[in-house]
Amino acid sequence: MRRIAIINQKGGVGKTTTTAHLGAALGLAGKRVLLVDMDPQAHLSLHFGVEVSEDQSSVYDVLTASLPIREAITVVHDSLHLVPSDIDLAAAEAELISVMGREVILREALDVVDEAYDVLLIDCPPSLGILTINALSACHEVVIPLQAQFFALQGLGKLLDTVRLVQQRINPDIIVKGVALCMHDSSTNLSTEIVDDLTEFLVSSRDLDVPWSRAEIFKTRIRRNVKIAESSSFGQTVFEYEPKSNGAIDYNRLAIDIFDCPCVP
Amino acid sequence: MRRIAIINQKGGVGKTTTTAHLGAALGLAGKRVLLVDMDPQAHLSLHFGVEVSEDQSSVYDVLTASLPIREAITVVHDSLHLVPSDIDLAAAEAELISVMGREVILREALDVVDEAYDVLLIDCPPSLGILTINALSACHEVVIPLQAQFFALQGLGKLLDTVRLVQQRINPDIIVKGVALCMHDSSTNLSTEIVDDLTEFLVSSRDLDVPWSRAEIFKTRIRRNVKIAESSSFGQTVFEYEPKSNGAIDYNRLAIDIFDCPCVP
Ligand SMILES: Nc1ncnc2c1ncn2[C@@H]1O[C@H](COP(=O)(O)OP(=O)(O)OP(=O)(O)O)[C@@H](O)[C@H]1O
Ligand SMILES: Nc1ncnc2c1ncn2[C@@H]1O[C@H](COP(=O)(O)OP(=O)(O)OP(=O)(O)O)[C@@H](O)[C@H]1O
Ligand SMILES: [Mg+2]
Ligand SMILES: [Mg+2]
Repeated sequence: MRRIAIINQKGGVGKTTTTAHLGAALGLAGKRVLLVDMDPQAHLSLHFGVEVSEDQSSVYDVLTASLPIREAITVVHDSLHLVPSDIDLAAAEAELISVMGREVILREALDVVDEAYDVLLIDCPPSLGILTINALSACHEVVIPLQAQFFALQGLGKLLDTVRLVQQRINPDIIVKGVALCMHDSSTNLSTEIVDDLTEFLVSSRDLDVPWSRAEIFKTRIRRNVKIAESSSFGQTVFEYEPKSNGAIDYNRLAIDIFDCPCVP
Repeated sequence: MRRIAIINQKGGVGKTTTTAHLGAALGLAGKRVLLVDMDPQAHLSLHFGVEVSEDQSSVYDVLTASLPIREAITVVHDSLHLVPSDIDLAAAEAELISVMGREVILREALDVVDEAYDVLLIDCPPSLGILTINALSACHEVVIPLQAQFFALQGLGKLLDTVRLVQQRINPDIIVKGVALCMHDSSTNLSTEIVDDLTEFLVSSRDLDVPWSRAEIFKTRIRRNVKIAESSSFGQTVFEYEPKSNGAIDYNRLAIDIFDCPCVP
C-alpha cells in the first residue's frame, strides 16, 4: 500500500479538499483507496457524509481503545474506503501523553491492512501535534497542500523540521513527495514571488541529506474555483458535482502528477 | 478594558487577519489596544514582525512560568501593544494538563493590566483546546470570523457548545457579540444560503437563555480582496499597504460596527 500523509499545520489551505479529491479520483480509476481522517473536526468524514455513532467507530477508538482498524472502516463508494473521525479525537492528544510508543499507534493499526489497499491517504489537522506525528510515522510520503499567501514558507520551514525529526527518530523512510499549490491565483505578484522562492529553496535542497531533497512543486496548480467550495457542502467531490469544471480538471491532473494514473475518464 | 476573543476552530477563516485589522483600526483611532496571540503558529506576531527571543518573552512564559504579563508586552505602534506567541506554546496544552485552574491562568494575568488598555483582542488557534478555553475564560465577548463555505454552520454549532460550557462552568458573563463574514463572496448561491441559515438560527435563539441570544451578523462583510492577503506578507495591515482598497474600507466599517468608533480617517 502506497502511504501518503496530507499535511500542513496552516489552517484552511486545502488539505481536506485535496485528500477527498485525490481519493475520489483514484477510486474512480479503480484503485483500492483507504482514507483516514485524523482531524477532530472531521471535515473529511463530513464531506463524505459519514457520522461516527454507536454503529460507526472512529479513528479515536483505533488510537485509544485498540479497536482493530477494520472495524472502523466504512465504504464511501466501491473501492474508496474511510476511517472517519469525530470530536472525541481532540481528547486523544491528552490521552496519549504517557502512552509508550504513542507516535506509532496508527502505523501498527494500518500494517494489518497493508495488503488490502493500493493507496492510503491521511488527512491531518492544522497542527503538528501527536495526531500529525502519527500520520508521519505511518507513511512513506508527504504531500503538502500550500496556499501561496501569508508566510506560507515560514510555516513550511517548521513543517519540514518536524518531518526531519520524525525521520531521525521514528521513521527513517519518510520523504516529502511534493507541494501541491491550492486555491492558486497565478495573477498576483505575491503568489508568483512565493512560488519562485519555494522553487529556489527546493532546488538548493537537492544535494542535501534531507527528506525533501527530491520534493517538487507538482506541475498542476489547483486554481481557486467556486465549484470546489460548493461541492463539499453537497457532500460531493467536484467530479460528481461539476465534472467539466476547472476544479475537476485540475484535481484529475494533480492525481496524474502524483500517481501517474489518468483517473477520471 | 473591553475584552474580545476572536474564535473559530476552522482553519483559515480570517481570525488573525481580523484581529490584526480591528486592532490596527482601533489603534489608529487613538484607543489603547492590547492584542494577545494565543496561536502557537504565531501568525499575528509574524504579521507585526515580532519574534520571540531572549529579549522578547511570549504568552507561553505568562501561561506556564508565571511571567508577569507586562514583561511579555511589546509595542507594535504607539497605542497598539502585543503579547506575542511562538511555537513553544504548542507544548502548553500538555504542560497545563494537570495544573489547577488551568483554564483561568490567562484571565488572572490579564486582570493585572485591566486599567491600562481600552480594548483587548485575543487571536485564537484553529482548535477548541485549552488555549482557546483560556481566551474564552478571560473575555466578556466573542467575535466569530466565519467563511460562508464548507460546513461553516456545523463548526459554529460546536463552537457555541463550547462557549456555553465555559459560561456554565467558568465564566458566567461571556456572550457572543456576533459573526463577522470574512473572505465573503456574495455572488455565490452557497454563501447566500449559509448566511440565510445563519440569520434564521440567530433569530430563533433570541428568546433562549444562551450566550448567543443577542448575537448578530455584523452588517459589514469583509470581501475577498487580494490586497489584504498581500499586506500581511509585507508585515503590514491593509490600512498601511493599500488604504483606499475595499479591504481597508471593509475593516474600517467592521470596526465601526463592533466598536462604534470611526477608526481610520
Ligand atoms: N481550489 C479551491 N477553490 C475554492 N475553494 C476551495 C478550493 N480548495 C478548497 N476550497 C475551500 O476552502 C476551504 C478550506 O479548504 P479545506 O477545508 O480543504 O482546507 P484544510 O487545509 O483542510 O483546512 P483545515 O486546516 O481546517 O483542516 C473549504 O471551504 C474548501 O471548500
Ligand atoms: N478578505 C480577505 N481577502 C483575501 N485574503 C484574505 C482575506 N482575509 C484573510 N485572507 C488571507 O487568507 C489566509 C487565512 O487568513 P487568516 O490567517 O487570517 O485565517 P485564520 O483563521 O487566522 O487561520 P488559522 O486557522 O490558520 O489561524 C491568509 O493568507 C490571509 O492573508
Ligand atoms: Mg481539513
Ligand atoms: Mg490565525
